[in-house]
Amino acid sequence: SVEAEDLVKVYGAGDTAVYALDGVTAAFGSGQFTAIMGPSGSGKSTLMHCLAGLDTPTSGEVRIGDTGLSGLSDRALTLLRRRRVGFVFQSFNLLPTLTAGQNIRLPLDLAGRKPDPRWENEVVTRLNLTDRLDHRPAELSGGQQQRVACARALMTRPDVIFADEPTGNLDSASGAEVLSFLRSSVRELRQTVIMVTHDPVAAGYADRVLFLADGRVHGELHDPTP
Amino acid sequence: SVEAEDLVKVYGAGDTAVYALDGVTAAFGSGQFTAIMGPSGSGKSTLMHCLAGLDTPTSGEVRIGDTGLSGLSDRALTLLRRRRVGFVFQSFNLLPTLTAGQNIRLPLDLAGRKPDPRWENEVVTRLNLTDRLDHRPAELSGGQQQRVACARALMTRPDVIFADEPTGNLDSASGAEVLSFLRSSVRELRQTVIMVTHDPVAAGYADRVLFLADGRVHGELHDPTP
Ligand SMILES: Nc1ncnc2c1ncn2[C@@H]1O[C@H](COP(=O)(O)OP(=O)(O)OP(=O)(O)O)[C@@H](O)[C@H]1O
Ligand SMILES: Nc1ncnc2c1ncn2[C@@H]1O[C@H](COP(=O)(O)OP(=O)(O)OP(=O)(O)O)[C@@H](O)[C@H]1O
Ligand SMILES: [Mg+2]
Ligand SMILES: [Mg+2]
Repeated sequence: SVEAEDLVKVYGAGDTAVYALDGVTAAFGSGQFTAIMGPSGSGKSTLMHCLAGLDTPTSGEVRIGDTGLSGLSDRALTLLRRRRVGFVFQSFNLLPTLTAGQNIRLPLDLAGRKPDPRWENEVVTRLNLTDRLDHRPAELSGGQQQRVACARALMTRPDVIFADEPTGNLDSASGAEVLSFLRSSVRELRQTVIMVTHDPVAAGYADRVLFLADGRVHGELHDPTP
Repeated sequence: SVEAEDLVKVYGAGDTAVYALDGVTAAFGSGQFTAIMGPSGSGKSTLMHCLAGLDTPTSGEVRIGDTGLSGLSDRALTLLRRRRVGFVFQSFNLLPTLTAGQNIRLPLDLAGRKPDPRWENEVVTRLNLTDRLDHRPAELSGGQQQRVACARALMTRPDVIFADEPTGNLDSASGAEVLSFLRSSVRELRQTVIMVTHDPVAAGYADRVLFLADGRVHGELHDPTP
C-alpha cells in the first residue's frame, strides 16, 4: 500500500513559484486499482514521482507499506524501490543501448534476481513483444516502446505499480491488453496499481478515480464503469 | 499537397526483414485533413517520416507539391522541409537546452525568418503555454511538452503539417484545442494536415481517415463524424 499526507511540491520561488502539488492527501491499498485523472499540468506525474520516491516533496509525508520515505538515505530509497516498486514512465525512459529484452529484465538484473521464465513469457506474449525483443528502442514504434516500458514494470511483480499514461501511444487492442494485465495484477497478485490516464475507457478498468486539478485532489469516483 | 506512390520500407534482410511499409499509395491535397489510424507497429510513423522526407523509402516515390523527393540532395531536402513542412513528433524531439519559447521559434530562426508577433501570440495563447515559455522541456509536464511540439510545427504556417499522435498526452480540453487549431489551419490557411492518431474522437476532426495495417492501406472512411 501507499499513503500520501499533505504533499506539497514547489518549483521556483517568490512570485514565479509553481505549486505542482498544493496539499495532497490520499491512500492506496493492496489489491486496489486507482486511476488518477486531471488536466495537463495539474500535478499527476509530480504526484506519481513523489509517491514512488523518485522525487522529494517540499513538505508532507509518503509511506510505502509502513516505511516512511522522508527518513531514508538515497541508498535505502533505491533498494526500497528496486524491491517493491515498478514504474511505467510517461516518456518510457528505456535505455537506448539495450535491446527490448534487456530493458525488460533490467530491474531483475539490478536486484540480482533470476527471471521466472513462465512469467516472462506471459508478459512478453500478452504485450505482443515476442519478435521485437532483440531490437533496441530506436528500432521500435512508439507503442512498442511503451509496451516495453510496461513489461519492465510488470516483470518483478512489485508490490506497487505506478503507470503514468501507459496507453497514450497504443491502439485500443494493445491498450486493452495492458489494462487487463494491470487489473489482473490487482485481482490475482494483490498488487497496488496507481495509473495516470487521460482516457475515460482506461479509467473504467480501475476501482476508483481520483481527480487532480491545480495540484490538489478535487474529487473521487468509485467503481467508474456504469 | 503530398503524394506517395508504391512506398516500401524494409528494415533488416532475409527472414528477419521487417516490412514497415509494404506498398503504400496515397494522395493528400491542399485544404484536406487526413487522419491515419491503425494498430501499434502498423507503419504509421514510418509512413509519416517518408512523406516528410525525414526517412528514405526502400522503393517508391514521394512528392511534396510537384517536387519529387528521391532526386534531392540532403541539402535540398533540408531546405524543402524547412520552407514547407511542419512535423509534430510522436516523441516530441524538443531541444533540452532551449526554453519552450526558443524551441517554438527554432524553425523560423533556422529559416532566417522573423516571427509574426500576432500569430505567435495566437498559437501560444490557444495552446495555453504563455506562462511556460521560459521553462526548458525538463521543467514541463508531458502534455506541455507535446503542446510545445505542436506550437513549433504551427509557427511557420507550413504548406504541410504532419502530426504523429499529437494528443496522446493531453486531457480532452487541451486535445480539443490542438485539434481545432489543426482543422482551422486546413479550412482557413488551406494547409495539408496529416495526423496519426489512435483516438476516434481526434479522427472525427478530419475530412477522411486512412486505415493502415501491416504496412499497407486497408481502407478509407470519408467524413468520419456521424
Ligand atoms: N530501425 C528499425 N529497425 C527495425 N525495425 C524497425 C525500425 N524502425 C521501425 N521498425 C519497425 O517497423 C514497424 C513499423 O513501425 P512504426 O513506428 O511505423 O509503427 P507505428 O504504426 O507508428 O506504431 P505506433 O502506433 O506504436 O507508434 C514496427 O514493427 C517497428 O518495430
Ligand atoms: N522542474 C520544474 N520546474 C518548474 N516547473 C515544473 C518542473 N517540473 C514540473 N513543473 C510544473 O509542474 C506542473 C505539474 O507538472 P506535472 O508533470 O505533474 O503535470 P501532469 O499533470 O503530469 O501533466 P500532463 O498531463 O501534461 O502530463 C506543471 O505546470 C509543470 O510545468
Ligand atoms: Mg504527466
Ligand atoms: Mg508511431
